[in-house]
Amino acid sequence: MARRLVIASQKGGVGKTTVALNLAVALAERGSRTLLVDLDPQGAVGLSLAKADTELPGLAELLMGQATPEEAVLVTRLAGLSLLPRGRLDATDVPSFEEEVSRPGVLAETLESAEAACDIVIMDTPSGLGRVTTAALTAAEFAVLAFQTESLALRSIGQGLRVLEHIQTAGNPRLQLLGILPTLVERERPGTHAVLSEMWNGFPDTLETVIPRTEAFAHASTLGVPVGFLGGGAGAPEARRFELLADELEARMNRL
Amino acid sequence: MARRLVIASQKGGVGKTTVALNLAVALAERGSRTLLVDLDPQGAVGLSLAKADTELPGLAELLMGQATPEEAVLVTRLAGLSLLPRGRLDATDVPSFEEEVSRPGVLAETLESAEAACDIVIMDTPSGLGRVTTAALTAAEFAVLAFQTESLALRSIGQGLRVLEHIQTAGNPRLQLLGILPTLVERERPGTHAVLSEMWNGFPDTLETVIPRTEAFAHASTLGVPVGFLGGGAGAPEARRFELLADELEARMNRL
Ligand SMILES: Nc1ncnc2c1ncn2[C@@H]1O[C@H](COP(=O)(O)OP(=O)(O)OP(=O)(O)O)[C@@H](O)[C@H]1O
Ligand SMILES: Nc1ncnc2c1ncn2[C@@H]1O[C@H](COP(=O)(O)OP(=O)(O)OP(=O)(O)O)[C@@H](O)[C@H]1O
Ligand SMILES: [Mg+2]
Ligand SMILES: [Mg+2]
Repeated sequence: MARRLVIASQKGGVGKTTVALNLAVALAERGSRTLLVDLDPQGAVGLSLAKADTELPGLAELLMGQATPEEAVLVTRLAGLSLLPRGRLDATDVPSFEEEVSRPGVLAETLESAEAACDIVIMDTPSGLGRVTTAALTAAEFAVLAFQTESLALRSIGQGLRVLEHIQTAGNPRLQLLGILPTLVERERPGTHAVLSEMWNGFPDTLETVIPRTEAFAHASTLGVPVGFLGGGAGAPEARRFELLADELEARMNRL
Repeated sequence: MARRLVIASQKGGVGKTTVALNLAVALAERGSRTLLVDLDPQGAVGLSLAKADTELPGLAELLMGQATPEEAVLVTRLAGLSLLPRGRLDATDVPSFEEEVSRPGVLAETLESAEAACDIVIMDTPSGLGRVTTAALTAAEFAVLAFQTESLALRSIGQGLRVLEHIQTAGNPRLQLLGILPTLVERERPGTHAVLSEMWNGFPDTLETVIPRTEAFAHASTLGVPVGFLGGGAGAPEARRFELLADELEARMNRL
């Protein structure tokens, strides 16, 4: 069975999709057979990778039994990385997609059928700790909680940890926190260092690798591509940052 | 009955809470008795206004019948603005809060009891078009859809409009789109003008007033205060921007 890792956050727009996509690329490039799963009903993670469109079948069809895993899982241009996109979903069907994903046991079963030849599964989730993210955490082995690095975030880390504990006791004892990931870090902004040191001192699971807010990430995100795919090596430092993150997470997975 | 306006977006982190808070302030300052309602289970909109804390009763208690409207609705430091915060909600109870809010008729009834002496209700919502946002749109008269001004957003505007149409036919014929609001506008970023003109040309309901990404908004947001409350008049231009937005929205409300 593949190792399953969820990228989650309470607040929106903190960089979950950017992290999920670029981490999946870094893991595939170092030889792990990686499956990137898009659980966000608004999702569009990495579609540019597979030259796909939201019109291709994906998770929505797999859940409804309207596609086989071979039809739903896309091979991407990057060896070692495959993608299970959200699938065709009319925006008006979002509540029923959420309902189906969060039905007990459904997601675990669907992932089992899709992850066959993989070493690791990365799940991107919608923001918040609603039923879709809860279902993903219930089916996973590891969680990374992403927080924009600002003082408001310090208030919600405790809540995020309580949710993980609740899921561990209520349904998934194997769930472990792999790390708290500071995102959108702006070192030159006053107060950032104070927030980072509170995270490192107050929450020992805060990762050493942090994700800075840079122009290359913003640009890659508007194109929908991994930052390493930007022309002319524009995203090389950012891609290296994700190699570091992959190193740190793999070391933690093996330690836990 | 008060006029009810929902601020919604498909993507997270596009500035919904920032818009909801600052618009409510601008409307209250021009004399409308305004109620700001926090429907986001991760919410904390404007708590600094009421010197409140997430420990005060609010919507969660009102929904469960554990508080009266007088106990749940907070008066703020600003005359004319009151706040119905999310209320006490353990992060593990988010799925059941969503369930309760989206039970047919419950939100409309709860708002009726809370909006008694108000002219206008502004509802902040979680990101995405899940059941909470759908419930808010079903109970509302107007919707503003916020989009970060980048090319990816152009793809999702059509979906957002389809959801509104679906809600109009499925349950709330009086729901009207009040405007499409470009947010986090960075005029100096290449491509921004092209995106803005596609929004103005392609979607006639795109508002003339746009919300720029500025340091004052980011700073006010970390403090949890309206931008006009920053010391030394630092947020004055931004606060004026919201006066323009309030003008434009009120004119549209009266025309529709
Ligand atoms: N490291 C970064 N540097 C600069 N911009 C970034 C970075 N990470 C994300 N962004 C920008 O922030 C916005 C949100 O990023 P992203 O979509 O990855 O967040 P998210 O948490 O997945 O959002 P959602 O809540 O909608 O799922 C995007 O516009 C993206 O360009
Ligand atoms: N006009 C702006 N200029 C600069 N920064 C902004 C602006 N609006 C919002 N932000 C920043 O963007 C982040 C997200 O803003 P906000 O919380 O208002 O978005 P949201 O759509 O309500 O997010 P969520 O999806 O979590 O509800 C915050 O860190 C805030 O500081
Ligand atoms: Mg995302
Ligand atoms: Mg918000």
